[in-house]
Amino acid sequence: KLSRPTVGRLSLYYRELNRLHTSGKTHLNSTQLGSLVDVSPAVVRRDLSMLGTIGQRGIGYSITKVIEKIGLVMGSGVHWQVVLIGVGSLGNALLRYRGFEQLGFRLVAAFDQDPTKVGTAIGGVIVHDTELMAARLAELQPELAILAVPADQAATVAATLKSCGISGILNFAPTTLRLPGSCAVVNVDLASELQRLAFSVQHRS
Amino acid sequence: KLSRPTVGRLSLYYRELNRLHTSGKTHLNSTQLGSLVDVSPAVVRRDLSMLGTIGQRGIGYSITKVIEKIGLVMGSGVHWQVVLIGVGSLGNALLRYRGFEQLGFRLVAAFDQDPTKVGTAIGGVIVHDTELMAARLAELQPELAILAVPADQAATVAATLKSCGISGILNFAPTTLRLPGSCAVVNVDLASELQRLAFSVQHRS
Ligand SMILES: NC(=O)c1ccc[n+]([C@@H]2O[C@H](COP(=O)([O-])OP(=O)(O)OC[C@H]3O[C@@H](n4cnc5c(N)ncnc54)[C@H](O)[C@@H]3O)[C@@H](O)[C@H]2O)c1
Ligand SMILES: NC(=O)c1ccc[n+]([C@@H]2O[C@H](COP(=O)([O-])OP(=O)(O)OC[C@H]3O[C@@H](n4cnc5c(N)ncnc54)[C@H](O)[C@@H]3O)[C@@H](O)[C@H]2O)c1
Repeated sequence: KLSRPTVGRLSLYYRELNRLHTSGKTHLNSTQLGSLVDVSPAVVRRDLSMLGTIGQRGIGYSITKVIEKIGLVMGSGVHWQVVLIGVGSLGNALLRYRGFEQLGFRLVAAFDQDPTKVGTAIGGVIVHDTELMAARLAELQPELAILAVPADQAATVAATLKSCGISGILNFAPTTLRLPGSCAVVNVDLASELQRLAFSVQHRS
Repeated sequence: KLSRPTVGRLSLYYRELNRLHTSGKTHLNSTQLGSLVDVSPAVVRRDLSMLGTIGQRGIGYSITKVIEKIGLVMGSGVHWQVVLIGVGSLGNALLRYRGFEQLGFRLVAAFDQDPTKVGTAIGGVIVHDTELMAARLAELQPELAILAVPADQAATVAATLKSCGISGILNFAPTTLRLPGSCAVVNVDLASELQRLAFSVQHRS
């Protein structure tokens, strides 16, 4: 099983390799890849050898081969259907973001409880009433959900999503969601990222 | 020097303790704090003892004392002035977010190169022309900047910010910013968070 930091690095390698591939590059070495993502070449080599990829002396790694290997592990070859709950200012931005689609994540529906938002389309995605969420999810069968509701609503909405068969939730509300059983959760707290930055500014010598 | 995962945990403790403090709670034990942020009680105890805080048997930790200690280490007591560059859909959402202020981060100005956005105010923050950025930054002397510009613009904008004396950059563009010398950088890639979720769904059981 890969650790969380390793998964984070693989996803950054994947992003950079796809960008290089689009620009026509075919090979690169561990120093080049490492410098794109601020990781030492030794760690890059270790990560890629864990996937069964070894660079050739003088040529380096084949970009398409590494993309394929990482894609398999990260599930990027699969097409994931994603719903978004909470179409406020953050939800609006996420619905317009094209970066998810490029990785095989398709936003298929959004939900909100505010009647003025229901029936609108944002970034090409229709906003449905949360009252109809169970019925819609039964039809669409999405695997993943993005949560952009207020912190005091997150746990209730997550419980409903889990009961509707959602397998994973990306939570942006500033509260740590924990769901028992088989639903994976990733919590992202943007304010604590700014705090992490302040910490490293404060402790730079 | 605290490791990155430790700093991440401290910031989550800080968030939860402030929330409990607002609701009138005065003490809690390591099990209670741990379950709020999905961390084992032993790790909570180790983290807090590193800050010189020890719980009292039967009573637990004083919430105000721990908030104070974490605040000192995280620089949350300090008032940080922050500017935001790139007032697109993500920038719009971040300017309206009240979670940064609660931690002592005040958004004091925003910048964009799109003339239709210059002169508007979002979330109470005025959008200035990037042409005037150097002059504005000399006046305001902000410590931190949030970058919400397209990936191909991020490095150039960051170099300008660094030359204007910015001490830290929170980068949302999907590219790993690296700045030599004294400017701290935290890179957040939201698409790779979704990939991390897909990975844990794919590898469950
Ligand atoms: N705006 C940001 O940039 C930002 C940054 C970091 C974190 N967040 C967090 O993301 C979440 C959303 O923030 P926002 O700024 O978009 O807030 P917002 O108030 O603009 O939007 C919240 C939306 O959720 C809807 N909603 C509320 N309860 C709901 C429910 N039970 N079911 C479905 N929809 C519901 C509301 O109708 C509203 O449209 C919050 O938890 C916030 O703390 C936002
Ligand atoms: N929308 C999202 O939810 C989301 C999610 C994850 C990552 N991101 C990333 O955040 C960044 C912003 O995304 P967005 O969706 O808001 O894009 P956007 O196109 O809506 O906004 C970009 C803004 O940056 C401005 N800009 C461009 N170059 C600039 C420069 N040199 N100086 C100042 N301003 C400049 C543009 O005028 C525009 O207003 C992108 O890198 C994107 O990949 C966005």
